Amino acid sequence: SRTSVQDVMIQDVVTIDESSSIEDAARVMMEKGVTHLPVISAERKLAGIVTAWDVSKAVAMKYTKLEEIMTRDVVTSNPGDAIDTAARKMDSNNISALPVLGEDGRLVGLVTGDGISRLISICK
Amino acid sequence: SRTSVQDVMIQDVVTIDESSSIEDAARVMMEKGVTHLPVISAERKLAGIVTAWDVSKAVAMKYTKLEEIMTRDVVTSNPGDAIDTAARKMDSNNISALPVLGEDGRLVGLVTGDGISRLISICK
Ligand SMILES: C[S@@+](CC[C@H](N)C(=O)[O-])C[C@H]1O[C@@H](n2cnc3c(N)ncnc32)[C@H](O)[C@@H]1O
Ligand SMILES: C[S@@+](CC[C@H](N)C(=O)[O-])C[C@H]1O[C@@H](n2cnc3c(N)ncnc32)[C@H](O)[C@@H]1O
Repeated sequence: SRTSVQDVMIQDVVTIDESSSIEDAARVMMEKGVTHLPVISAERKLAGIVTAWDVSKAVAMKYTKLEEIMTRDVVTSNPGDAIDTAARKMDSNNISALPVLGEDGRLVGLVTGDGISRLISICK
Repeated sequence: SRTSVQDVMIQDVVTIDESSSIEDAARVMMEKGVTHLPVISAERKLAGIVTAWDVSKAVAMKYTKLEEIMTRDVVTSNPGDAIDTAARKMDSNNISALPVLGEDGRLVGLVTGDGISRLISICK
């Protein structure tokens, strides 16, 4: 039986609120040791994503607001997707992680290129 | 025949000099679209590595010098290593990329978790 996104995704996803500052995002990434933070709106919906690369862009371009660096058009995955579907989606979009949305559109996990990469030791 | 690091590594690696500022590193990451920059010493040797996560740490902690955020103890790979060796090394060190050093210790590539992840579509 094939491996699905649900089998490899991180379930305790660290997120930030849309009202956060860039510095808040940087602090959460550092404290939690993550590079990707789904951004949650006041209505508890997925509003976007911000990554350590976006924070670097803020440093380079001297941006000061989270909305200037977050990506609103989020590429996501479903728990039942095969992992090669997720891997291909990341590759074609040149991104390293996909928030995973359940049937009601709720955030249920995060699947990463690193998480998929660690499965290679099993198949090769 | 098994897949080696040489088969999947990025060969035109973007690097920065040890004398660079944090802002230089952020600008190079943004312009080249990368998250990992091997740091090269004045003697053209691998002195360390700096990533977008390190730049975020600088934002969170208000560090101002590259040497305050770069990692000097670099985990590296060899071109002839099997990719599952590289994947395991990244997983056990909780990192996403390994500079690849040739026989003379020279930087010849960069192997990433994302690069290995894209192979999954081939084996599953
Ligand atoms: C196109 S990538 C290029 C740099 C590098 N490959 C990386 O992984 O960060 C950088 C951008 O992708 C965006 N991004 C990351 N994950 C995403 C996702 N799941 N959906 C949409 N955009 C995403 C980030 O917000 C960032 O602005
Ligand atoms: C331990 S990881 C944790 C965060 C996240 N997993 C990531 O990939 O960035 C963050 C640290 O790893 C360091 N790092 C990245 N690649 C490395 C490598 N090949 N060797 C040693 N340290 C590395 C970075 O400099 C950064 O300080």
